[in-house]
Amino acid sequence: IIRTEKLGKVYDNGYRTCALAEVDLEIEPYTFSCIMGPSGHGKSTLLHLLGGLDRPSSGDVYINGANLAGMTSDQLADFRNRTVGFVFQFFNLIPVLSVLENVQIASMLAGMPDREQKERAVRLLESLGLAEKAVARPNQLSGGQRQRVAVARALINDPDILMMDEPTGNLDSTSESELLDLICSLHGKGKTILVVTHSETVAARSQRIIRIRDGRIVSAEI
Amino acid sequence: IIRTEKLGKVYDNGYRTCALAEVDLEIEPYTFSCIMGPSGHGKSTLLHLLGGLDRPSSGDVYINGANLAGMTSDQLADFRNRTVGFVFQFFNLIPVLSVLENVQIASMLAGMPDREQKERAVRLLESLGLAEKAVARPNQLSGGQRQRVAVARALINDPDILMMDEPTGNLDSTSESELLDLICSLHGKGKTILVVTHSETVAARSQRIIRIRDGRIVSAEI
Ligand SMILES: Nc1ncnc2c1ncn2[C@@H]1O[C@H](COP(=O)(O)OP(=O)(O)OP(=O)(O)O)[C@@H](O)[C@H]1O
Ligand SMILES: Nc1ncnc2c1ncn2[C@@H]1O[C@H](COP(=O)(O)OP(=O)(O)OP(=O)(O)O)[C@@H](O)[C@H]1O
Ligand SMILES: [Mg+2]
Ligand SMILES: [Mg+2]
Repeated sequence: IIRTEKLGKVYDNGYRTCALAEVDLEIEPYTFSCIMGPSGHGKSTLLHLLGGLDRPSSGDVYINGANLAGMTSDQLADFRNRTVGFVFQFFNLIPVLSVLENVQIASMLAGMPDREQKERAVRLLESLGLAEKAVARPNQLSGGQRQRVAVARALINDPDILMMDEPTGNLDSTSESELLDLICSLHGKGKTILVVTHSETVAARSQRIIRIRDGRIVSAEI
Repeated sequence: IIRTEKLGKVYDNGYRTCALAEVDLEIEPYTFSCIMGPSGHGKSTLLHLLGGLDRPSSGDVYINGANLAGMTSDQLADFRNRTVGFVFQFFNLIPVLSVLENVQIASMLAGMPDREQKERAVRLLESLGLAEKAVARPNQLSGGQRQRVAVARALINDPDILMMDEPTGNLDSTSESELLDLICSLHGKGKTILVVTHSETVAARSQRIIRIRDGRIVSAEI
């Protein structure tokens, strides 16, 4: 369902950083995989390329056989909003919107009817223990609470593919466990799940661990 | 060295949130303590009050016998810049400054001579594996790299007290281990260390675990 060919990413801000090189990856549908590796070795970079949030410097990303580079901007927007639910390492919440609006906005972009947006958003927040924070602004939340809002936003459009960049980094072991149960139940419903994580707890519940080192895949264990 | 009496914090943004209530805490000098507890239960709030970064709604914080509330703004600034090294949960790096400048600025505020500032900053970045990122901006770094810059900044003035809010949340187990070794060696040099963490690895190396639940201390095990 997700495939890359010789995927590469070089950043050039006056000095060159090769973040990814020659990544060949195949993710089967309905699988729950983890991406692990040392800090700074390319995990977030890889996830952003797979989610169509950034362009490769070389190589290609294919989703369901379609090359992301060949998509129209409408097709790409549709892919990013409806096919994939993306949780950012630092959440990317909108400061001026409430927690509820932050979650709802993803479904608004996907064209969901207003009333359904609100119902789904409220239910998701409840399932993540955030019901009483619905009217709060992101800067009024704790770190782990913001992280859970980011998860709610990624789930509201019921996407087929979930990409999560360190979704439990700010959570205590109980909250991590609860989120992991949620992820496993979504996997049980037929979603394809790709999680960048440093957590052995999360890795233990996945079906496959993809290890990255220096921008390359070094092993992909089952 | 750090003592609180009936410390409380209530946020009022149109709706009231009681984040901390009646916290009586005593931290002995030269100890390495962890603060643990569920997401949203008051850990960051407590650390900010102890570090003089926020004012209590009730109760007092005493550092070396001096009540923070009674300090002049000069004394408080001195306490925050030179007595305490603070690592924020989300780093609070300055986007327009380079990594090196972000670390240096803390020593500049403390009145360190320019040349010494730069030497110390470079050495700290090297010890944290960030030497090659000295001229990069924070938004060009990975999550774990930014976290380590925040640690370097907290250490540059060689403070007696280190307060760290989840310093390993974005680090892989090897990087976490290296940072923990650094923390333990600083402890060995006579520093007082207080770490909010969700990590059992970090907790295992501490001397005392202070547990928080619903804004109250529920136990303080050794
Ligand atoms: N916008 C950018 N400009 C320049 N370099 C960048 C940029 N974004 C990331 N990098 C660099 O690319 C490399 C890989 O970064 P990436 O964020 O993918 O790491 P990561 O594996 O997710 O790390 P972590 O576990 O710390 O989050 C790092 O060396 C980083 O400094
Ligand atoms: N500026 C604020 N305004 C209103 N409420 C706030 C504010 N900052 C924090 N809170 C609330 O205070 C409570 C405690 O927050 P705190 O950040 O101390 O939690 P925490 O234990 O550090 O959580 P985490 O482990 O998720 O980082 C939470 O319910 C949070 O929503
Ligand atoms: Mg990352
Ligand atoms: Mg916190």
